[in-house]
Amino acid sequence: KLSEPTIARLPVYQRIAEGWLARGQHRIDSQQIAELAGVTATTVRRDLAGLGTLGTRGAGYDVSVLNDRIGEALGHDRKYDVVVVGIGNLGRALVNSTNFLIRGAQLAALYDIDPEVVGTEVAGHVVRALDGPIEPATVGVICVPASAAQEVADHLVAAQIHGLLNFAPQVITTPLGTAVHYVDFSIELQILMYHLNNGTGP
Amino acid sequence: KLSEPTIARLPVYQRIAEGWLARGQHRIDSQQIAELAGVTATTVRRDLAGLGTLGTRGAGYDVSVLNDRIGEALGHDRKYDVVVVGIGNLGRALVNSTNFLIRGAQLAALYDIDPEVVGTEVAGHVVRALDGPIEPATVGVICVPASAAQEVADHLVAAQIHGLLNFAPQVITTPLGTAVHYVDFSIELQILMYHLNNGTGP
Ligand SMILES: NC(=O)c1ccc[n+]([C@@H]2O[C@H](COP(=O)([O-])OP(=O)(O)OC[C@H]3O[C@@H](n4cnc5c(N)ncnc54)[C@H](O)[C@@H]3O)[C@@H](O)[C@H]2O)c1
Ligand SMILES: NC(=O)c1ccc[n+]([C@@H]2O[C@H](COP(=O)([O-])OP(=O)(O)OC[C@H]3O[C@@H](n4cnc5c(N)ncnc54)[C@H](O)[C@@H]3O)[C@@H](O)[C@H]2O)c1
Repeated sequence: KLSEPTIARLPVYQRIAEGWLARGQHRIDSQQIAELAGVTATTVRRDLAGLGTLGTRGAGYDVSVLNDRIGEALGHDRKYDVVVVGIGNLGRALVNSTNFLIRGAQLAALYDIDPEVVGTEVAGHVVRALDGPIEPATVGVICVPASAAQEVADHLVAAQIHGLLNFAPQVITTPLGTAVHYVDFSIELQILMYHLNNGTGP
Repeated sequence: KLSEPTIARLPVYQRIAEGWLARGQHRIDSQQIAELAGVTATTVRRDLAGLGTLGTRGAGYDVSVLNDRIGEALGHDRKYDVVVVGIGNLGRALVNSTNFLIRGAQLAALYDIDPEVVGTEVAGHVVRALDGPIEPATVGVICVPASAAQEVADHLVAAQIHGLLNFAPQVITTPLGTAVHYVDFSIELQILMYHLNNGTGP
């Protein structure tokens, strides 16, 4: 099993591979990837070794093999449905963004409880009330205030949604078999401050 | 120098230490931290060793020493000013959030170019036009469309702002001495999908 930092780097490596392919280049070495990804070549080799044999010593990696293998590891070939609950500032920024629902992710439905929001159209979907049945989906994105996060999580789990991406600053409890991933942007600010205080790169 | 994954885990460890202190507990061991942070005890020990000697073998860590040492590494004792450029959906979600500008970060000013937005009040600040001088600050947060990201970055650098937190999906070029950290939520979705596909924990 890959570690979380490795998983987080794979999409970055894949974007680099795609850029290379778009320029018609068929091989890339770990040093080239490392410079573009802002990590060491050793980290790149260790990360990619986790995906099985990919490169040949001294000859680098076949870019299209790299692209496919990373895609498989991240499950890109499969389409999956995403529902978003909480269509406020953050929910809108996510569904309107061109680079959030990518790699197979498809928006299935939007939910909110505010009568001013329910019934309006956002990103091509009419926002629905949360008190009805929830569309079957693979992932539920939680963009509600912290006080509502647990209740919304319970609703999603009851609708057989087993992956929760939680942006609300609230630890939620879920039954076994549910994967929860928390997002906390303040950590991004702290990473930047660490680099700023220590003169290190991105 | 600490690695980026270690830097990203320190705020998580600090939150755990604060929770422990709030419950009046004075010692914690690496296994307890590991369970709450969702990593292995080895990872915890390796991360904290990067901060100098903290724990005693077999006796765990003094929680308030841990809290202070992490705070120093992340530069928490120092207050610093943050400006946000682009007060749309994402910019509003960030400045209104209770857990983005924490640990010494203080909001100094908000900027936008839309005449409908400039002059309005958001999170206690009147949004200013970007064509005037920019408030001196340590960090500039970029929440504009990708097409405007480079121009905004140039503006911030010209105002002697050396730390850029870029949410726009656009690689920006900056002079030496500027730290840039990119945020890409689609990676969070891909981490969740990896865990969902492989039945691994958060
Ligand atoms: N992780 C971070 O660093 C970070 C940064 C910004 C925002 N946030 C968090 O994201 C969340 C959303 O922020 P925002 O600025 O978009 O807030 P917002 O108030 O603009 O939007 C919240 C939306 O959720 C809806 N809602 C409330 N309770 C609900 C419920 N029980 N069921 C369905 N919908 C419900 C509201 O009607 C509203 O539309 C907050 O929890 C905030 O703290 C986190
Ligand atoms: N990293 C991710 O995964 C992710 C997720 C969501 C949004 N985003 C990105 O964040 C950015 C903001 O998204 P949003 O939903 O808030 O968009 P938005 O359109 O709601 O807001 C953009 C704001 O920027 C302002 N603006 C445009 N050009 C400007 C300039 N030159 N100077 C100053 N202000 C300017 C606009 O007036 C507007 O208020 C976009 O680039 C979007 O792609 C990224």
